[in-house]
Amino acid sequence: MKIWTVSNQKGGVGKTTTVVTIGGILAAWGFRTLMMDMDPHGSLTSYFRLNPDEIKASAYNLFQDASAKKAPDPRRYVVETGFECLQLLPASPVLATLDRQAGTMEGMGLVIAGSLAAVADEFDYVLIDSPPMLGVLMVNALAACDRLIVPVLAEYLAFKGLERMLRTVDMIGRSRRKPIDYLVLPTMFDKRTKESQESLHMLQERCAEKLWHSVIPVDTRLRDASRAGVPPVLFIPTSKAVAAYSEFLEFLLHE
Amino acid sequence: MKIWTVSNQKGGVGKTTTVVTIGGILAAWGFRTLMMDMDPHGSLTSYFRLNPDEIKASAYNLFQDASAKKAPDPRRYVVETGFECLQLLPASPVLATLDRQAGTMEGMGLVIAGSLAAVADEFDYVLIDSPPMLGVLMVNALAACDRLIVPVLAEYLAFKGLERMLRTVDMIGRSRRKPIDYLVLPTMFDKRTKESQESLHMLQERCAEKLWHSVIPVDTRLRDASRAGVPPVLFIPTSKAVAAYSEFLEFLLHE
Ligand SMILES: Nc1ncnc2c1ncn2[C@@H]1O[C@H](COP(=O)(O)OP(=O)(O)OP(=O)(O)O)[C@@H](O)[C@H]1O
Ligand SMILES: Nc1ncnc2c1ncn2[C@@H]1O[C@H](COP(=O)(O)OP(=O)(O)OP(=O)(O)O)[C@@H](O)[C@H]1O
Ligand SMILES: [Mg+2]
Ligand SMILES: [Mg+2]
Repeated sequence: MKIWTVSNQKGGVGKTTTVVTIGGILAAWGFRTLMMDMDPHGSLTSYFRLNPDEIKASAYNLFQDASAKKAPDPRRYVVETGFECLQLLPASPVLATLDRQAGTMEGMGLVIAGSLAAVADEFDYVLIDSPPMLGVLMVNALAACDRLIVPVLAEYLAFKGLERMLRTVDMIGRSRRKPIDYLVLPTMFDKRTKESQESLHMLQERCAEKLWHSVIPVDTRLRDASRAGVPPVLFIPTSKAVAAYSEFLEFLLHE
Repeated sequence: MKIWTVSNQKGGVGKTTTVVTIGGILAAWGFRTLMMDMDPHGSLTSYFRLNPDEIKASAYNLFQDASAKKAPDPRRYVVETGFECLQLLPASPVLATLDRQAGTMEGMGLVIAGSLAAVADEFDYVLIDSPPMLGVLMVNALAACDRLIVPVLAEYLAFKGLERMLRTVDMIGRSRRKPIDYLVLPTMFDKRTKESQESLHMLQERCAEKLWHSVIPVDTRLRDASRAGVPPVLFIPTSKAVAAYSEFLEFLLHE
């Protein structure tokens, strides 16, 4: 089983879209895939027509089990999405209260890594969607991953925030004694504007081999897929965005 | 002095863009304007070429002063932006640690409201940029405001998250015994797609008079302004986005 975390503390860069698109493609290719929603806002959970406010069991329960010293078993909280080979561990708004509890719980940063070990035989890939804020939830998502995918918009300010995040990534890599292997993914790229081209050049200079060699283009049909609640690969299989995400996934699988 | 908070726990909906655009227009019209960056990621601070990682004094200091029972005085921490009538209270990543301290500090939700009272004669308008996460920082920004502006993307999932946020808004309005007056602002609207039109209709049905009667259109030139580090009204004064934000501001000032 491989755990891929999708994270960036900048909001609206395509984290949830990346998880649901790559998750859908992996499942369509026959891989047993678990998507995990670690964002208290629950965009991934809502995508599959579940209401985060009504979710009784979520990733939050894994933290409760850990503090009650119960043996972790995420299977208790995984739900069906209605799509073959694609399951979901949903989010609940109560996840947002974990930061406040962080002061009292030792070793809270490794709860998710420990829990997912219990399902290593059940899934081929786990994709973790993180919230746009550096806190206990993002730290857990980073500490648990085999690979980190960082979606960015090709805009002037994108690199500023990236630098800070990569310092946190380094720190977590050192504390778990295994560096975090990351890849930066330009999303919603609009090739018509000079600004995007210039910002992409800047990212290429600063990130070098950590930046994927291509981009995910702007594609308004992704919103149609989200309105339909269907993974893009099944709803708009011939779209530019699905083609680009498929190419990105091929790259990840063969690296 | 009026305090306007711009907030939505959904990421990337145009919160920072709304603060910097409206702030720039207010200043251009001669109003003494303070923008306050309450997002630990510091997009607003970075917009004005300040590095959040190097900021020594930020909104965080107001919380320190409050817990040390020092008389609040935001003037100590306000910096110049280089633009007339436009000042900034910058952000620092250390703001992200406040949630963890929330367990220990009583009455932490009213620190910003209390601090801003100390500058009531200095500014005509204060605009607060919030982080995309429901926590101590957002609660403070909501509790301090005279009016709340909620930018949303016209997309299917936009309303789901809005409902939850509006429940929090109600709760804070009740606990401060003064309801929060809010207005929902559709941003990055792309009139060419059917999806946007349908989602806008949905927002109109659900939000009714709380939704502004017009929209802020998609305008890639806003990114040029951000690259230049200049408020849009000064960099792209004749753009569609600046015209729409000006109309929105006229509406707010004359309501
Ligand atoms: N390639 C693309 N082309 C066009 N629109 C896109 C693309 N990718 C994502 N979007 C749209 O951009 C918006 C933001 O995407 P998304 O919600 O996935 O970002 P996020 O990083 O998960 O946001 P948050 O920080 O709130 O978690 C959504 O409306 C989504 O449909
Ligand atoms: N009307 C618009 N047209 C085109 N692009 C826009 C518009 N408004 C904002 N943007 C762009 O969309 C991106 C997100 O905007 P912004 O950073 O203001 O959102 P935010 O809600 O503050 O995000 P966060 O949740 O990270 O704080 C930025 O690249 C910005 O330049
Ligand atoms: Mg998301
Ligand atoms: Mg912002």
